Amino acid sequence: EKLTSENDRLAAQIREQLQQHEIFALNFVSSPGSGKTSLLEKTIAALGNSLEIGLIAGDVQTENDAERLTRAGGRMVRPIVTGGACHLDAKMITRVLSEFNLETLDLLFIENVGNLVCPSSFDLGEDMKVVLISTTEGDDKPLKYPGMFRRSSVMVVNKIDLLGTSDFDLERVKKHARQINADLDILELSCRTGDGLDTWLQWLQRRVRKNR
Amino acid sequence: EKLTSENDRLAAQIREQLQQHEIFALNFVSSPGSGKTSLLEKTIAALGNSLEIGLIAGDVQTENDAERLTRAGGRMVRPIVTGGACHLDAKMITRVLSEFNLETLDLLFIENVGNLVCPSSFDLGEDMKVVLISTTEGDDKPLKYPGMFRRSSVMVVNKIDLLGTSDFDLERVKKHARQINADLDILELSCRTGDGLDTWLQWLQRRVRKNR
Ligand SMILES: Nc1nc2c(ncn2[C@@H]2O[C@H](COP(=O)(O)OP(=O)(O)OP(=O)(O)O)[C@@H](O)[C@H]2O)c(=O)[nH]1
Ligand SMILES: Nc1nc2c(ncn2[C@@H]2O[C@H](COP(=O)(O)OP(=O)(O)OP(=O)(O)O)[C@@H](O)[C@H]2O)c(=O)[nH]1
Ligand SMILES: [Mg+2]
Ligand SMILES: [Mg+2]
Ligand SMILES: [Zn+2]
Ligand SMILES: [Zn+2]
Repeated sequence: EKLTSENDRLAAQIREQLQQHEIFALNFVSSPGSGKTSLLEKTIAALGNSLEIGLIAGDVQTENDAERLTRAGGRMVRPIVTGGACHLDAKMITRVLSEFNLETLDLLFIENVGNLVCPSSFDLGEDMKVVLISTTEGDDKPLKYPGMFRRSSVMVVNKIDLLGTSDFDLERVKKHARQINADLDILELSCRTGDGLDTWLQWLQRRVRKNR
Repeated sequence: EKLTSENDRLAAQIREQLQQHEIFALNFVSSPGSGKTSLLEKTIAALGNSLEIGLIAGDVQTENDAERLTRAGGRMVRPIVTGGACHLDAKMITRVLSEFNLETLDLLFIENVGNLVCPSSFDLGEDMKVVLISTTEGDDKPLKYPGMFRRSSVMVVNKIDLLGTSDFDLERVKKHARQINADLDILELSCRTGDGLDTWLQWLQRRVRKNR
């Protein structure tokens, strides 16, 4: 209880800082391997020249994702290696944020540790959470992990190129998600084929403009 | 620290109880949606008539998996709904185990909450952990979640029917896994096509016999 309050205190400070600089911040969450890094790679490739994007990539071990984001063209990328914690917290973000030039940043993307449970309890000062679910992990996930879907503003269904390779039903996952959170925006795409990517980019750009 | 010691105390009691009754116990762990329940459904279908199998299916919310296991023929199935905890613990197992007839059980299968981090820190009294990874979640998972792969005895690579739909490399995931844990048994299969299932069933039956 006390720990959460300290996190909330730090998260509020981050939020104020980001809002002061008109930086739109997203916290990307999902199971391991749903495609967070892939979506960020595609987003950097499409928008990295028109918008200044800061990226934080967190994992228990390795800096693999930060390296991938840099290779994809990310100019302001920092890894966070938790060494054990199953979620990022506001203290870690505060430390990393001090290395970014907030004057120039338009967007801050935080890739959280792959985990559908714990990250939902740790505010990082973001504007909103983006929850990814892939068509390969089962359409009951919103019901099984309601906390994460309840606290997200948008759900991205990734790997639609693999529809038909399991009993995953697109309409059913949307129905389940809306049961948990009626206000969720829902997008479907494939990072692999590019299908639906435009809609994501438009959604993003609209939100960035709204933020100003 | 104190909490973990209480868990270890209870886990030791469970272990003693299971060993006394010569029950071989497996703790199934993986990311959400890698195929734990699917593998258990197949295993029940194949062995449920020749061996008495007790099943515990844990999730944050829903009893979906316990229902699936019962429909698959499981005769002794109990759900655990944690309501928030991102992992099963020995206290929960102790409570459920009191409802099983340990005199008749040959096998106990525990399906943990889908999570590659937290369950690795909570001994449930099992003989060994079985970690599943699917070919759709990326071959760097053993490096990103070393704790789980280090504490497992066998890694099951599931969804081999989907090889070729991403950059997942079977040899690379094995190399990564053995970097973390040189003693890992590694099996590859598809719950969907049945490919490799025989090898899993043989592995299991050999381990059951060894346990006696
Ligand atoms: N078929 C298919 N594969 C995809 C798609 N998007 C990502 N992948 C693959 O899915 C695997 C995981 O993708 P990542 O982008 O690393 O997922 P992630 O959520 O960042 O993973 P973690 O950070 O480790 O939790 C990789 O093998 C990707 O190539 C997609 O749209 N279709
Ligand atoms: N293509 C393919 N799909 C599979 C395979 N095994 C399981 N699936 C699908 O993967 C999805 C998840 O399977 P589950 O068995 O529910 O996975 P799980 O690990 O029990 O999921 P949670 O308990 O929710 O973490 C379902 O849509 C299954 O049909 C496989 O070998 N190949
Ligand atoms: Mg990633
Ligand atoms: Mg399951
Ligand atoms: Zn946690
Ligand atoms: Zn935990």
